[in-house]
Amino acid sequence: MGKIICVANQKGGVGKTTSCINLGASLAACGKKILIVDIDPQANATTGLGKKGIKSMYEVLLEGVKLNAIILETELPYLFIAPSKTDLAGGAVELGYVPNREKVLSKTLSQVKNDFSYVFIDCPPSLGLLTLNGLVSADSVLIPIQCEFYAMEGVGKLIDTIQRVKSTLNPGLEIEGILLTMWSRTKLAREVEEEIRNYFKEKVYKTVIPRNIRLAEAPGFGKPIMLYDILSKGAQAYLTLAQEILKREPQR
Amino acid sequence: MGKIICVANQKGGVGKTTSCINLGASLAACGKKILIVDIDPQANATTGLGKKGIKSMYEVLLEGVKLNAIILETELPYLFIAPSKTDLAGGAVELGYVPNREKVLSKTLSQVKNDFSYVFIDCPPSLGLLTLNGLVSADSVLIPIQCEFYAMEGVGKLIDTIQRVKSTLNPGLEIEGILLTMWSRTKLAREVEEEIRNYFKEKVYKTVIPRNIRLAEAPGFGKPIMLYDILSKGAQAYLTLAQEILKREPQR
Ligand SMILES: Nc1ncnc2c1ncn2[C@@H]1O[C@H](COP(=O)(O)OP(=O)(O)OP(=O)(O)O)[C@@H](O)[C@H]1O
Ligand SMILES: Nc1ncnc2c1ncn2[C@@H]1O[C@H](COP(=O)(O)OP(=O)(O)OP(=O)(O)O)[C@@H](O)[C@H]1O
Ligand SMILES: [Mg+2]
Ligand SMILES: [Mg+2]
Repeated sequence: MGKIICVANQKGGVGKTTSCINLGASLAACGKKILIVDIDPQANATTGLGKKGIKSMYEVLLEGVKLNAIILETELPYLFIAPSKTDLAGGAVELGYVPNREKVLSKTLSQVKNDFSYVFIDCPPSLGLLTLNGLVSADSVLIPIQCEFYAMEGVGKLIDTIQRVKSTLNPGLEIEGILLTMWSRTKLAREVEEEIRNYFKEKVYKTVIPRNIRLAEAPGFGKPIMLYDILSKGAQAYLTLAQEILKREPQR
Repeated sequence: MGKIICVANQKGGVGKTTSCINLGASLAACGKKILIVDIDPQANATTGLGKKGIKSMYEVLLEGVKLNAIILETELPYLFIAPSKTDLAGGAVELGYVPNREKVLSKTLSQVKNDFSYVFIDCPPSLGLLTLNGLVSADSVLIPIQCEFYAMEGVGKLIDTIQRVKSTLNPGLEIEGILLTMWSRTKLAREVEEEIRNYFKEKVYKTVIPRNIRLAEAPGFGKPIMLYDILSKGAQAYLTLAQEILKREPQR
């Protein structure tokens, strides 16, 4: 029974894509079958895994192509990706004219959900129709938050949106967890971490992802961090996070 | 005769807001009258200057309120801001139903343009209707690029969009410059810098903004970097950038 986790935060550059790829890869390394669904028109999760889709989520959402038909393997067994394409930028507008426009992704995901242990949806940095489709399709939302001032600002709006989706389109939607990313030994990072842990309490993962240049280098080689540099602090952090998530729900 | 510079890049977290605030402040310190127009629903430029608009760009774009009526002073003489609000997130959808929806911002900016030497438009991380309004209103586009792998990926799409706006809605639109941000002494940053300078040649500013924690701390105090820590590498870099820009066009 696959669990769909939407990775979202409208603040840009907080580690959504990096977390989809590397948490996904870490869970795949533990033998879980993982699908990453890239619905960001920037297609960073797609290129970060060294892939380029001929057919992509654009055709799935707007031309009725089956999701199964576009899923690609990656270098890591058990890790798969449904690629995006830059055409999806125009698609976000076109999607607005489709009936039941918020439910398009959830209809197609239900076809493959049970073929995987986890499905991670990588969202663009906005609360528009693509991210809305992600929230409507998901069992839960993982929220990466960068340990910086602006990162705190937008979280309230994201939580409001999640609550609205929960009360209208997806009553089962929960917060999977809050992930602190790009942590460094600075006063700013410690202050932001303290504020977030006070506010979200046990929803915040114990595992914190440190700022680690190897995480920024790995996508240039099309590899998840564990295939690029398994000994790096970045790789170790995502492996630890995977363990923490598996401990929270042993049955999958 | 004010020049309108749109600061845009759909990649998130590359330093759009930080550049609007600190380049704007540096030019204001040189005696130029500067307006920052915040059209990002995250309203980071607004909070980063310690402001909170009662009326905001939402009311200007969607309720016909005059731009002059919402402009706020900041702690720095000559630096002003037209604030945003999170309501603008819904506004991006509402704007879609307004006639001439791409030209709404340019109509209202033409009323104040000549009261300032420079107007900087801070855009959200997307190529949607709000950023389109920014591109249609502008004389030129300043593109911050983070020295990392994903930052390179999306620039082509942004350039395509700029060319399309230039050939349809705003024939005068030019590229003001490419600004390398968050530079650090790593192999990755050097490689990305080399690639960008080879591709964009003299369009890339000589001044490079280093990664500097003081730049990330300053918005927490609602101050541009020069009022928070004028001796920091971040403050010095934006002051140098301001000089480089003024040298390129002495007459304003
Ligand atoms: N822990 C980390 N340490 C160092 N660099 C990181 C880390 N996590 C992510 N990065 C780098 O920071 C940049 C932003 O990360 P990423 O692209 O994953 O964020 P995002 O939230 O998906 O961005 P967007 O909002 O544009 O989708 C990327 O260049 C990435 O390689
Ligand atoms: N040169 C720098 N050194 C260190 N930190 C920086 C630098 N420039 C920006 N930052 C920090 O990095 C984060 C991203 O910067 P900023 O918010 O300006 O980017 P943006 O492109 O406006 O993001 P968005 O796409 O969400 O609008 C912020 O927390 C900011 O304080
Ligand atoms: Mg991303
Ligand atoms: Mg910004």
